[in-house]
Amino acid sequence: MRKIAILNQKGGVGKTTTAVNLSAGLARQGARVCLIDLDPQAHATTHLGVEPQKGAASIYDVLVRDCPIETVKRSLQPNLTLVPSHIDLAAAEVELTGVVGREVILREALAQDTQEYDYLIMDCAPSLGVLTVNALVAAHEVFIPLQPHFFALHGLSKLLETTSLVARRMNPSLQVSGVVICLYDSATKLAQEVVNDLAEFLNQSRGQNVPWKEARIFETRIRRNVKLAECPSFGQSIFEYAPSSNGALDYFALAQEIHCQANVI
Amino acid sequence: MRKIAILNQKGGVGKTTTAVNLSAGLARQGARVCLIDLDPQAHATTHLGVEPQKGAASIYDVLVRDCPIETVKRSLQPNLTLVPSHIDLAAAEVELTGVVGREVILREALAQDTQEYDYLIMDCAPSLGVLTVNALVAAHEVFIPLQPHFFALHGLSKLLETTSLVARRMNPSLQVSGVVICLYDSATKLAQEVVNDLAEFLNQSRGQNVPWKEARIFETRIRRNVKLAECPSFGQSIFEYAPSSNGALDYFALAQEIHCQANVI
Ligand SMILES: Nc1ncnc2c1ncn2[C@@H]1O[C@H](COP(=O)(O)OP(=O)(O)OP(=O)(O)O)[C@@H](O)[C@H]1O
Ligand SMILES: Nc1ncnc2c1ncn2[C@@H]1O[C@H](COP(=O)(O)OP(=O)(O)OP(=O)(O)O)[C@@H](O)[C@H]1O
Ligand SMILES: [Mg+2]
Ligand SMILES: [Mg+2]
Repeated sequence: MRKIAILNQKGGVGKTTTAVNLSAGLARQGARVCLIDLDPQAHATTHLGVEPQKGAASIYDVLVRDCPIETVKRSLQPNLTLVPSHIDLAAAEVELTGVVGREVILREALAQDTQEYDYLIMDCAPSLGVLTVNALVAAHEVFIPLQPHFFALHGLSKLLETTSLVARRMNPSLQVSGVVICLYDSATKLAQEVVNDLAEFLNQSRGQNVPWKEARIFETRIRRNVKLAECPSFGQSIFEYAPSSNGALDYFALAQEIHCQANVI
Repeated sequence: MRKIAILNQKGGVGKTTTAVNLSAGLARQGARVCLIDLDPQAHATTHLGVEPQKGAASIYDVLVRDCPIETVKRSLQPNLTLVPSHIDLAAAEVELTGVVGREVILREALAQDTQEYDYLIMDCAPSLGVLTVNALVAAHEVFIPLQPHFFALHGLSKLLETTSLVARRMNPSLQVSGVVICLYDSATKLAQEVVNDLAEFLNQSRGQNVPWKEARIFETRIRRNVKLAECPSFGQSIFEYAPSSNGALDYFALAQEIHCQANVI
């Protein structure tokens, strides 16, 4: 099972759009996918048409009230299961302060889960707090969605620093697999410059003893496409909403690139 | 002095771009502006060319170590002063847990500051945690930058709920002044639909006893313009970087709309 955390503390770079549409794309290729929404905004949950009701079971119950993950899952499509989030999760950061081993609760809960999946995908909030650290501890791989803008590069070093800290202290197998270029506007030279800077940075890290030594920029770039911004309001992935749009083509290609990569590893 | 908090817990909607370019636009009209960066990412600080050094004085020292705000200010242009942020601020949420009155520390620090300004602008992180609450307690007005996408509307109710709670318990004069439509793409029907939904929601709130009863959508829409995404890497506001771009025209018009509004109030 590949366990992938989708994270970037910079806001609005395409984390949720990638988590949801990549999960749906992998499911369409026959892979069994479990998507965990770790963002209190619960946008991945809403994106897939599940409205977080007051008091409904969610990842909050797993992290703060020790409920088994089995009890909060929802099977949405043949190969796609969702562990929904809830706004109550916003309080988790403070409620878990002082709880022993608060950073490994998710990994522990997943270890109790007997259900088999091919992929476990975790959507994170725009922060490097305790919820994101839970994802990093539970994951084997990190995917970094990145809008090719200046602020995106600026925050990367802090993101990699946190990943390296978690890898050293709690999860030695954690690797940064790659960067997904999102909201790509090939017409602007800014996008190309940022991608070049990023590629150079990753090349320089080859062979060093860091969790991103083998990280690369995924070949598939996700182009800016308004259909991707429209589909969440219908509770659908891009494949149900606009199957022949650029958004669907790009996320299907990304799913293929990742799924085929798996057979290589 | 108008004290304005720029906030929206949805990530990447244009908070920092608005805080910086509105501050610079107001300063160009002769107003004395103090911009406070309350985001640990320190993007407003970087946007204005100030590189947060390790150990340099910042808003962290004001909030966590009780330093007077006077000691951390930086005067950048004739009418523009910055209170920089620092990555250490990320720890403030946990470090302030249990501190009595942690939500009013910024208001208190500002009350000690003898310097007169026409505008106090606060850029916030994509969260509704203790740093954002400090801004809401210290502010008289809230501006909500909003990208006209589905997720933006989805999070609005939580944002207004938090604002209303702060207004009731700690800051009765707090009002939501308006919504700044950012990253506006007039070519898409999605943008128009979201703006219409938002206008209808605000109209229904007229006359109710809520902090957003007089909120409106600012006439000036900030169009998507790549120059706005380029200027942060040069440490400049849009007015120095690309003075005749759409970005500069839009933010100057927004500054005029807000500055003229002041003379009406
Ligand atoms: N390729 C794309 N083309 C057009 N719009 C997109 C694309 N990817 C994402 N969006 C839209 O841009 C906005 C930001 O994307 P998204 O919410 O996925 O980012 P995020 O990183 O999850 O944000 P947050 O930091 O708030 O969690 C959303 O309104 C989304 O619908
Ligand atoms: N009108 C615009 N046209 C083009 N690009 C823009 C515009 N406004 C903002 N941007 C770019 O979009 C990205 C998001 O904007 P910004 O960082 O200001 O949002 P934010 O709400 O402050 O994000 P965060 O939630 O991470 O604090 C940045 O890379 C910025 O340069
Ligand atoms: Mg998200
Ligand atoms: Mg910002």
